[in-house]
Parts: sequence; C-alpha cells; structure tokens
Amino acid sequence: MVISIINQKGGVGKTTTAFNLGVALVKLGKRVLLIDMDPQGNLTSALGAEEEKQSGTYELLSDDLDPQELVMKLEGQLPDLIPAHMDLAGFEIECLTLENREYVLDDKLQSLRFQYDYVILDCSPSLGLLTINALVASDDVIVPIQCEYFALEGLSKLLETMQVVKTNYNTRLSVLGLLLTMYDARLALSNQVYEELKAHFDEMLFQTIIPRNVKVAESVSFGLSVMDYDQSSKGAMAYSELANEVILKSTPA
Amino acid sequence: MVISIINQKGGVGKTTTAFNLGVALVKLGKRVLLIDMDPQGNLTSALGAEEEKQSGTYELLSDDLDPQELVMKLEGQLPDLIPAHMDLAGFEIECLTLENREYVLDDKLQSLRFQYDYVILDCSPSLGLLTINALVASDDVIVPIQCEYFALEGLSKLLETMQVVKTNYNTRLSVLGLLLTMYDARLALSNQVYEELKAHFDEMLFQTIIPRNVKVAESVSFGLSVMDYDQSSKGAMAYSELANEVILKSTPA
Ligand SMILES: Nc1ncnc2c1ncn2[C@@H]1O[C@H](COP(=O)(O)OP(=O)(O)OP(=O)(O)O)[C@@H](O)[C@H]1O
Ligand SMILES: Nc1ncnc2c1ncn2[C@@H]1O[C@H](COP(=O)(O)OP(=O)(O)OP(=O)(O)O)[C@@H](O)[C@H]1O
Ligand SMILES: [Mg+2]
Ligand SMILES: [Mg+2]
Repeated sequence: MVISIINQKGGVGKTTTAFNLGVALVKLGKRVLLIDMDPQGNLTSALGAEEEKQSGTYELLSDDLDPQELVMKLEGQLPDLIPAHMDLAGFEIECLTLENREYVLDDKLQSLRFQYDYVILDCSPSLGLLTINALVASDDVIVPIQCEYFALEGLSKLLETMQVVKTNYNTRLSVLGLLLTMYDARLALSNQVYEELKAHFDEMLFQTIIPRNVKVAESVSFGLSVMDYDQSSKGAMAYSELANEVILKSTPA
Repeated sequence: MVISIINQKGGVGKTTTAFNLGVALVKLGKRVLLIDMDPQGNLTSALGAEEEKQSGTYELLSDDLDPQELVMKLEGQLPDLIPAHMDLAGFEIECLTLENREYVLDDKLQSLRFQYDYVILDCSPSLGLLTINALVASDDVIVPIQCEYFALEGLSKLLETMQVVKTNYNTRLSVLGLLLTMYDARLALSNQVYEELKAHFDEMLFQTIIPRNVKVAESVSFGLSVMDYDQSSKGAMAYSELANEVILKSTPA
C-alpha cells in the first residue's frame, strides 16, 4: 500500500508524521519504506542520512537503475529509506517534456510496492509535478492539518487537486484520513478549527489527534522517533495510536 | 525599497510577518504595498480579499496592464495589496520559455516601487521561478526562522540561492535580517536553535524576536493584524518593534 503524506500548506507536520508513523508501523511488525519526495530533504536528515552521498529519489525518477539498489537499509527498528537531496529540485523542470511525466514514480514503484506493507511518501509544500507524481503512485493519502486559521484555506484546493488526479490518472486514489496535528486543547483557536473540520469533514477525520508536544519537536533534533525519545510522552502515544488506526483502516474488512 | 519575506521551509511565519510588519509600518506613517507571490493566497485571505474576483499578481506578471490598476486600496490603516489567486500557480510553467523569465517582476515594479516606502513580497515555501522573480526584484530580504530543528537545515541552501541570484541577476540584493519567530523561551529547543544561530549568523539576526503568542495566530482568523486585535499582547509589541528596526536598518546612515 502506497500512502502520500500531503498538504501544500507549509509546516503542518508532514515530515514529522511520515517519520513517526513509519517507525510506529515498523514497531508493529510491518515492513515499511519511506521515500523523501521533498528536495529540502527534511525526512532524509531526520533519519541521519543526509551526509551520505547515496543516490536517492532523483536517481529513482531519472535513471534506469533497479529501484531496489536505491533503498537504504537503516540500523535498528527503522523503516527503509530512499533519501532526497537538493538535486531532486531539478526533476520538476527536467520531466516537463516527458510523455508520461505524471506516471514516472508509479512506474518505478511497480516492483518495489509489493516488497513492503506500507510505502510512505513525504511530499513538499507544493502541488507541483513531484507531488502529482506522488498522488498518481498512491493508493491513499494522509493529510496533516494544523489546527490554525490557514489550515482550512488550502484544504478544499487540495481535495480538488486530488479529484483531478483521481479522474485523469489514478482511479484508486482515496483519502485514508485527515490528521489533526499540533492540537492544543487549551487554545480556543484549536477547538474552533477542530469543530469546523468536524462539521464539514467528520467521516474523513482520523480518531487519533496528534497534540502539540515539545517531545515531538525535540526528538527530531536527536535523530530519534518520538517513541524512541520518550515512550511515555503524549506525542509517542498519539503516533502509536495512529499506526494502529492506519492498519485498521487499510486492512480490507 | 522592495523586501522579500522568504524561506523555503514551510510554516515559519512568512505570511504572518508580511501582514503584521506591513500594517505596523503603515501605523508609523510609511506608504506600504504588499504583493502576494504565493498561489495559496494566504496573505490575500488574511486581508479579506480572496473573494473579490479582482485581478492580481498573475495579471501583473502575465498581462501588459498598468501595474497601478492592479493595486487594491484597503480601508483603514492597512497597506495596499496586489492579491494572489490559484491561477498564479500557472505562471511558473508559462514563463519557463520567456527570454527574461527571472526579471518579469523586476520590470513590472519599475514604476510602482517609487510610489511606496516599502513594497513587501510574501513568498511561497519553495525556490521556484516565482520566488526567484521576487529575489531579482528585491533590494533586501527578511528570513523568518522558526526556532526548531529543521530551521537550520534549509538556511544555508537559502543563502546559497541568494548568492547565485546576487551574482547573476541582482547585485543590490542583501539580507536585511534573520527574524526568529514563534520563539518560546521556556523550551530548551528554542534556546538551542537561538544559540546556534547567534554562533553562526550573529550580525545578521534582528534584535527583535517574535515570541510564540496565540494572539498572533488568532488575529489572522479575524482578518486583523495582531496590533489591531490586541495592542498590549507580546506579539503586537514585537511586530511594532520589528517595524522600527526595519526602518532603522533601511534608512541610510
Ligand atoms: N505534534 C507536534 N508538536 C510539536 N511540534 C511539532 C509537532 N509536529 C511537528 N512539529 C514541529 O513543527 C515543525 C513543522 O513540522 P514539519 O517540518 O514536520 O512540517 P512539514 O509539513 O513537513 O513542513 P514543510 O511544509 O516545510 O515540509 C517542525 O519544527 C516540527 O518539529
Ligand atoms: N508568533 C506566532 N505565534 C503563534 N503562532 C504563529 C506565530 N507566527 C505564525 N503563527 C502561526 O503559525 C502558522 C504558520 O504561519 P504562516 O502561515 O505565516 O507561515 P508561512 O511561512 O507563511 O507558511 P507557508 O510556508 O505555508 O507559506 C499559522 O497558523 C500562523 O497563524
Ligand atoms: Mg516536510
Ligand atoms: Mg505563507
């Protein structure tokens, strides 16, 4: 199953969710591959892989290598990773003239997708060709939403884009869930946005809500998932709960 | 003086800074124009202008209209605005084949820039052609930096990109300052990032630090600047202080 973590709004917790959900799924015995689709490479550096001059997502999309050769196996209870470097930014312009420019990633994942239970794609804050490639290659998406004002602004545009991709390129695409992140129950703003989302998108919302929790932000700077950094923290419990909910929602009844 | 608010990292407070700094400068008697360079149009909706089917930044860049006609005069102590709508996302692909594709905005601002003390450009979280256009048209940049781990990651890439623009397209480009945003003195993480920035970029840092302050996040949902929403809040005082510092730094000695 291929899942995109997507929202063109910046700083809503896409990378944090890809990293922590990926690790939590591994801890539940699942085989997981993370692919960094963002030229910023935040997911790659969270996993401590930015220094290695390892080939990565750019080569996956541009060269004719066997995709398996690009997968990094990491030590410990961690997912496998295809890292991203700044060269990935060049792909969007280079592939403009390709015949099948929306399907490049989908083609490459044909063999890889069956070796994992979950392939998770961390997208950049934009709706450019890299993100379109991720959507075309995906079975499902998870949309992290920060409980703040601008969060609601972009959501309808994002759902519209997904509908276009579903109609023209990938009929299997669907929304696994909308994930509230950095939720602070003490703030009226958080509650207002939550109520608004419940009113309009109730059945799409994950039951799990990720609270604002400094352990989540701190753990990344130590190169650890929040579960490995502080297992008893609210952030760790929320991401473990999310992993269980993802398994539940993605397993055919 | 044309100033870009820029950082390809998402959610660091670019739009919030463009909006509140713009209003604070107007309150100090300056003539200010805001231009929304982000197809998401968050700045446009913060100013309540998203509904109007007004022409905006896309027309500024694509048509041969007199730029003056695209300026919206807003009621109250607010800056003027050139709004952005989703059509702006098309510009990056449409202008790829243009001869002078990096200078499109710079050319258009030739006449407008002299009618204002400050023209402030709110950029999207990417380093694509829209953002390059903003840098080529700018005298200075302000880089909002959230006091968290990923913040340091992208800064060196951003400064590198600016150097490339300065060398090849716009020799006057310089950094007005690095602005710490959402700083929370109670968090070790905030202090660590602050110490790191002071160690490497001390003379580039603004004296003013914008604290994490819920009034800042709340004010936007009421379409108000934080000064108009709650003048005595820490956020309002910080943005007023920033406006003074910007005036000080930008006035020739
Ligand atoms: N639950 C949380 N509690 C506290 N801080 C969080 C939480 N989730 C994410 N953060 C912090 O918020 C910031 C933004 O998160 P992140 O970088 O994952 O967002 P993103 O959507 O991937 O950003 P971009 O749009 O730049 O890709 C980071 O500094 C991260 O550490
Ligand atoms: N000082 C602050 N205190 C509290 N919240 C803040 C502060 N500054 C910004 N925010 C909130 O943080 C979120 C991100 O801010 P904003 O949208 O301005 O960032 P941005 O860099 O423009 O994002 P993007 O990369 O998507 O353009 C918003 O919900 C905003 O209300
Ligand atoms: Mg990210
Ligand atoms: Mg913005």
